[in-house]
Amino acid sequence: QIEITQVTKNYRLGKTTIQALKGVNFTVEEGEFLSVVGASGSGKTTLLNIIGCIDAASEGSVKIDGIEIKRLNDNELTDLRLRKIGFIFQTFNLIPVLNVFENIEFPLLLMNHLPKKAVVSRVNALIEQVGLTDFVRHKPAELSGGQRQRVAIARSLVTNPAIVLADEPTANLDTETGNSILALMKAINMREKSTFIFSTHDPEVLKYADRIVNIRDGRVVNPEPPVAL
Amino acid sequence: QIEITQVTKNYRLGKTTIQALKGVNFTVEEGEFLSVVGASGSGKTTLLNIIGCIDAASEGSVKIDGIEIKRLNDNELTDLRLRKIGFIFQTFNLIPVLNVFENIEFPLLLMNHLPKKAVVSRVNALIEQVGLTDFVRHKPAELSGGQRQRVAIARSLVTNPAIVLADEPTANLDTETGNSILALMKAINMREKSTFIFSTHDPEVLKYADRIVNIRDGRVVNPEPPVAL
Ligand SMILES: Nc1ncnc2c1ncn2[C@@H]1O[C@H](COP(=O)(O)OP(=O)(O)OP(=O)(O)O)[C@@H](O)[C@H]1O
Ligand SMILES: Nc1ncnc2c1ncn2[C@@H]1O[C@H](COP(=O)(O)OP(=O)(O)OP(=O)(O)O)[C@@H](O)[C@H]1O
Ligand SMILES: [Mg+2]
Ligand SMILES: [Mg+2]
Repeated sequence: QIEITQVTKNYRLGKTTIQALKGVNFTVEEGEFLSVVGASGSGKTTLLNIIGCIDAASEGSVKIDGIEIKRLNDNELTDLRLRKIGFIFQTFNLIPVLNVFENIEFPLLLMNHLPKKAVVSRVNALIEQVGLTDFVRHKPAELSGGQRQRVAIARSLVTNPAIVLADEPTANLDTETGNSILALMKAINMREKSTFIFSTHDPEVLKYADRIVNIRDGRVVNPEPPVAL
Repeated sequence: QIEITQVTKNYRLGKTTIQALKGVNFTVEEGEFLSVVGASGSGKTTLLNIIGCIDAASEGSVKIDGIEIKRLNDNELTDLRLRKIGFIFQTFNLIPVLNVFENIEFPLLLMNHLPKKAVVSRVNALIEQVGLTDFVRHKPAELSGGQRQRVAIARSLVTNPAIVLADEPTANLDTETGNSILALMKAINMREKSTFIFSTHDPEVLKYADRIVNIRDGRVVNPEPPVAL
């Protein structure tokens, strides 16, 4: 499903080069529920952004279903991201002028493959599953931090993507709300066989993980073999 | 120190009125290390913003050191906030064009009460205490989520305020980094007798708290008497 080989990521800062990832190798099998764990600044967001085709590796190879990502042109990349990947950003990245319903509906409208009625019922189902039924008309600025996080979560799931990348998805949630979100994602993972990759600091998330990948200072430190399902 | 009496906060959304706080009463004594705990959407950020004079209550009274906040004019309010209060926002609110050093230095420059040399050494001490010495020249966009959170933390402490309001200050931090930050804040609290009020979902933070205030659906549900120190 996802093959990362010798991936490095460098940032230029003035005359210095920062090595955010230093030759990362690992493989994720279809349907895994995997957690990436590491200290603040260790490279989790950088890694997720590269897997999610939001950022390009400086060196190395990223293959999704056998497709080498760096061979794709911009249109093919955009299409892959829309159809195959759901991303929950650490900073949510909601659209400020759209309300909860419209933010979640947005990727489905872009895909343009469902009739309006099916879109509405799918969006409403997700809104209910993340506990935001009373807040559908609020805009992001009219929501609490954890409510915005849940909009970002619902939006990432609405297209039923094959790969969900979740960057600290429970950071702003209390334990009870966080657990209901994790149970929802686990249910989707088991029903759809979609692949979930979380970066997290939350021990509750780790309980749900099939496998844990540790990252320290830009390196993966214990590349366990993938769990065959 | 801080007296909250019958505070309500209403938001208008179209024709509906949302009651984010429904008559909150509590008192915080000088030097307390207090945690506000509650589910996502329960009113924590709203309460902290009102205590921190960033937002006004719809009804009720907020007294800081005997001063009724709603009697202050804009200049007096700005002055109070700058001199007495340090705020760690749930969304950090860093200045994008300033680097780590400049972001942390900013409130001290506004206060204009220390010579440049003292400003520099104070800022550098805090940068070291939050573990960001290697990142002083990065701008917020060139930092990880937890690094931005630590800049926000250092900035809130740089003026040595009498009251520190921390809205989920460890949300984006791994347990080890989070604990070093909490130990730092506890040390400041004990040395300076400054008052710390956290909203948090993190059980690690609760271990440091003298007192826990539970909030549910806009109401404080177990107003324990303040811990006399
Ligand atoms: N501008 C607004 N207009 C309408 N409702 C609002 C507005 N801002 C906040 N709210 C609502 O007020 C309630 C309390 O919000 P608040 O941000 O205080 O919650 P919180 O306890 O900090 O939650 P979290 O843990 O998710 O950060 C929420 O239900 C939220 O939707
Ligand atoms: N644009 C950039 N320029 C320079 N350095 C960067 C840039 N973006 C990220 N970095 C650095 O790369 C490293 C890895 O960042 P990353 O965001 O992947 O960490 P993280 O593991 O997600 O951390 P956190 O848990 O705090 O979110 C950090 O040390 C960060 O300062
Ligand atoms: Mg990150
Ligand atoms: Mg909040």
